[in-house]
Amino acid sequence: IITLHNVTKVYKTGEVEQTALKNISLSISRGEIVAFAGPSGSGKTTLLNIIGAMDRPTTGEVFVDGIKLNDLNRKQAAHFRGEHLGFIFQSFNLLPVLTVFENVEYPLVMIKNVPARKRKEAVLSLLAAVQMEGHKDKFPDQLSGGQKQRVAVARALVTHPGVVLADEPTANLDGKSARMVLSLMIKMRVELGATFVFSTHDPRILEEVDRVYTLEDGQLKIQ
Amino acid sequence: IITLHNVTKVYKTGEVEQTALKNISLSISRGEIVAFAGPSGSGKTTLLNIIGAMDRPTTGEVFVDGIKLNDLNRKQAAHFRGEHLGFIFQSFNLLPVLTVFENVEYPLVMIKNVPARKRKEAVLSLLAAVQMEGHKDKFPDQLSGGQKQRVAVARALVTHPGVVLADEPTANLDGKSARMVLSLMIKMRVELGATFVFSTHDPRILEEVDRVYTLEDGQLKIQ
Ligand SMILES: Nc1ncnc2c1ncn2[C@@H]1O[C@H](COP(=O)(O)OP(=O)(O)OP(=O)(O)O)[C@@H](O)[C@H]1O
Ligand SMILES: Nc1ncnc2c1ncn2[C@@H]1O[C@H](COP(=O)(O)OP(=O)(O)OP(=O)(O)O)[C@@H](O)[C@H]1O
Ligand SMILES: [Mg+2]
Ligand SMILES: [Mg+2]
Repeated sequence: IITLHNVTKVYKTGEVEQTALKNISLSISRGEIVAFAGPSGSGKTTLLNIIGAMDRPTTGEVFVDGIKLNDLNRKQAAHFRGEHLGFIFQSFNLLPVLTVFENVEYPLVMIKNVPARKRKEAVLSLLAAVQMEGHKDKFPDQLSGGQKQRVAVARALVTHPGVVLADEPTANLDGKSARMVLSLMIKMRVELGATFVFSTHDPRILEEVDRVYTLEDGQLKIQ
Repeated sequence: IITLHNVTKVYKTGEVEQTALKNISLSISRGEIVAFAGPSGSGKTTLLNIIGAMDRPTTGEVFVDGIKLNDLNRKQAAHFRGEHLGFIFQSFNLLPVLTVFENVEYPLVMIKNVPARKRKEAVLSLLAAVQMEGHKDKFPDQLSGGQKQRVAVARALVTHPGVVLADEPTANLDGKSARMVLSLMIKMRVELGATFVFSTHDPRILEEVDRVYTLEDGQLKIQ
């Protein structure tokens, strides 16, 4: 479902060039749970941005769900993301003017056009799965860090995307909540065949995934 | 240096009242490194906000560095924070329009009025301590998550505050960077007598601190 051929990414800051990814080739199958590990600055987020059609590689090809991402323009990339992907990224904050319920409902209204009654059912079941149904009428600034993260997980899963990309999904979570997020991923894989690709520094999580790719200075290390 | 007497915090959301902290009393001495642990939603951030004069308790008294925080108005609280405290909070993002160097220099210009040559020395030595001197002319959006966090640590320490408050300071860091941040705290304690109080879910950190307070549903659990 995800294939990369010789992907390189170079950031140009004025005169200085920094190579964040060097010749990355990998292939991830449908239904796999895959983690990217590696030290700070090794290229994990850059790799996720490229797989998520949020940034273009400098060289190399990227295919997700049979679609070549290199050829998409900005509008097509946004449409592709809405149809195929779910994101749990630090930068995708919850909308402060919407309640918890509305934040999770929002993708179903904007992207999938699902009728209200069906939306309510889907939202409440996902909020229950992350143990946040008791906070459904609160606004994001009335939640703790870990609670916001759990709402963001529910929002990413509510449209049943084929691929979910996440950048440190358990960074703000205690042990119990981290295990809950992981078992929810496994449940979505079993019930829907969803594929999960995420970065993490969390040793508890790295033990439980199907495969770990370790990055060092932009290169994949052979395990 | 930090004393709380029977601190309670109740959030009112319309009709609903939620008690985030119940009768918290604690005392932290100068130079201690103290961690707040506990599940998501247990009150850690709320407690840090009250000690940092960012929020007021519903009942009870708070003393930091001999000053009673309950009596401070908004302006006095801001002045108190600038003079006595350093913050490493998720919500205190780096300023996107300033470079890494300027983000760390900024508190020395705005708060302490230090001459330029002395500022440069202080900023470069702190950036070196968090291994970010090579990125000094970059802007925050050109850094990885862990790199931004390390710059935020340097910014919090550059004014040599008596107390540093941090909310999950190692959440986005790999093992090596997390250990570096902790040894920097220990160095600041030894050289300047700085006191550190932070929340964490990270078992690696909890083993290394002087004392751990565990919160559960807003109450301190006896260790
Ligand atoms: N502004 C607010 N209005 C209403 N309720 C709030 C507000 N801020 C926090 N709460 C509630 O108070 C409780 C404690 O929140 P707090 O942010 O202190 O938790 P925490 O221990 O830091 O959790 P985490 O590990 O998830 O960051 C939570 O149940 C949260 O929903
Ligand atoms: N927009 C950008 N412009 C210039 N350099 C960048 C940019 N974004 C990232 N970098 C650099 O590319 C390298 C890889 O960054 P990336 O964000 O992928 O790291 P990471 O593995 O996610 O690290 P972390 O664990 O700290 O989140 C870093 O050295 C960073 O400084
Ligand atoms: Mg990253
Ligand atoms: Mg918190």
